[in-house]
Amino acid sequence: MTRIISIANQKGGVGKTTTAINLASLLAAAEKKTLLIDIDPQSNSSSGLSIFKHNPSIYDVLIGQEDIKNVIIESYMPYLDLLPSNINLVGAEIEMVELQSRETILKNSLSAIYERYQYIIVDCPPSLGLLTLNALTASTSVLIPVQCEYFALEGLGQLLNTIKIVRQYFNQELLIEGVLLTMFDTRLRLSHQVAEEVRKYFGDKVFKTVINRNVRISEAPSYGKPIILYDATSSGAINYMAFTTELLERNSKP
Amino acid sequence: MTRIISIANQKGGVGKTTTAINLASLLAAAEKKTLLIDIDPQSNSSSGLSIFKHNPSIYDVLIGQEDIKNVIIESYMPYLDLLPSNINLVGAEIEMVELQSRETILKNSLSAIYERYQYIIVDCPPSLGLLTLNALTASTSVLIPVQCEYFALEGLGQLLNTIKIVRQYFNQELLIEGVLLTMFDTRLRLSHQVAEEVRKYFGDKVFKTVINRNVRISEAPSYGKPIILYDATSSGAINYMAFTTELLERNSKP
Ligand SMILES: Nc1ncnc2c1ncn2[C@@H]1O[C@H](COP(=O)(O)OP(=O)(O)OP(=O)(O)O)[C@@H](O)[C@H]1O
Ligand SMILES: Nc1ncnc2c1ncn2[C@@H]1O[C@H](COP(=O)(O)OP(=O)(O)OP(=O)(O)O)[C@@H](O)[C@H]1O
Ligand SMILES: [Mg+2]
Ligand SMILES: [Mg+2]
Repeated sequence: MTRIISIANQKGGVGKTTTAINLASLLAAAEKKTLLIDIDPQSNSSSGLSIFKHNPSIYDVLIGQEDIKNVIIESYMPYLDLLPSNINLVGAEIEMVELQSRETILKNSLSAIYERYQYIIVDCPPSLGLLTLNALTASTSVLIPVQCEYFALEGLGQLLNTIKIVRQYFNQELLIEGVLLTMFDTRLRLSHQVAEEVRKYFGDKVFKTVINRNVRISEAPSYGKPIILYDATSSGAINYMAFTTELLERNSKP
Repeated sequence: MTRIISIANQKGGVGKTTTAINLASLLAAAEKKTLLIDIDPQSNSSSGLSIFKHNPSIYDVLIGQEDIKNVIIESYMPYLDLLPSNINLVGAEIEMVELQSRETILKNSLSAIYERYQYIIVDCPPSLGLLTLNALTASTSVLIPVQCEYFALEGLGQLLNTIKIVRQYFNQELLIEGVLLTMFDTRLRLSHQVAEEVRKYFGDKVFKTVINRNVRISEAPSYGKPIILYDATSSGAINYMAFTTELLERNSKP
């Protein structure tokens, strides 16, 4: 059973792309056949794997110009494929508004190929528009990264509301994979306060693993590599490895 | 002559809201009649000034249900008013697509009241959709916060492209107010590298003042206050005061 996990949160800069790249690359390292889908016009997941301005891209799939099979490419890691994004995706939301069943375009495209993969990870943009709706409609679950900062708390209610709407109208089976605390700074009172609030709000949906703030994580994309290839001994790599193990364990329970 | 400055960058979490709140409050502290417009559904600028889920909001203005005069409210600071946002703005972009001259709705609404203010600051969402287009079309200039991290560099080309398109079709006079480096960490090589790249790319459009990473800045919104009221002695307050002074000086030259 293929698990399709969207990484979503409309708050900007909370670690969606960082989590998508590092989770996908660690699942691949665990020899799980994995596809990373970049549905953000910023294309940060693509460039984080050294793929720049690739054509064709997910844009061509969403507007019906290309078959998804012709767009997916292999990454430089075994077991990891990528459906790359491109900046022309910026205009897609307005173009898709007039299409039939505009919320299910990605889901329909994936039906032809999803069985090739054990995990499909979708990196979403910082908004709740048609691109994120397409990702949530196509997914089996949604992973919510929450930065340990005050503003990150504010948007969670709206995100849960959107997930409820998607479940009601487009995808009854959508589950919450969990909530991942990111950029936690053990020295800051604010980090501890936000983490406590999130655990109060989400209970055991919050992953036990917390991703600490670690400069090696923010350096890795400038080398076009996930943290496991850039610096496997860093605390960032250790955190993401523990998180991936925890996610795999949660998914192996009956 | 009223200066209308959009704070825009589609990259998430780069310090748009933080800059909007702190610039607007320091302009008010300098006794410049200032209006802060929150056109982001996340409503972080509103909550950063202790205004929560306010009705009516900018949503009602953009869909034509309310006159802007009935929506603007006074903040708790003299010389500072707010046009608050509300989460129902999430659906506005799709609702506005079918409206006539959808890009100039904000500009037209402002024509009745802008002369009451010397500065109008617009906090934009992390995307280049209709909300940001409305802000750019209504503005005299755009201020671009750039976080000193790798991914923040990637989106700059697209943002400049969008500004060029707005200038061509909707607003010939739109200028670039400048580029502000944010969350600079003096200890990190990455911060210095990104700052150097940005200065190479933008030259003297880059403000000399750099905003350093400072935890007091990220604590202030949880008290619903700008940094000047939360901790006026912090390095964050000092940085934003220097930046506001630099901006005022740039605007006073003939
Ligand atoms: N644990 C961490 N420690 C240090 N830096 C981090 C960490 N996680 C992410 N970052 C950095 O923080 C910035 C924001 O992260 P990222 O781009 O992954 O967030 P995002 O949610 O995908 O942003 P957007 O909303 O723009 O898509 C990036 O520069 C990234 O390198
Ligand atoms: N100089 C700084 N030092 C420390 N923290 C900062 C600084 N500037 C901003 N922050 C914090 O970083 C986070 C992101 O900043 P902010 O929310 O202002 O960015 P944004 O660009 O408005 O995000 P979005 O794209 O979601 O609208 C916030 O939690 C904020 O408190
Ligand atoms: Mg991202
Ligand atoms: Mg913001």
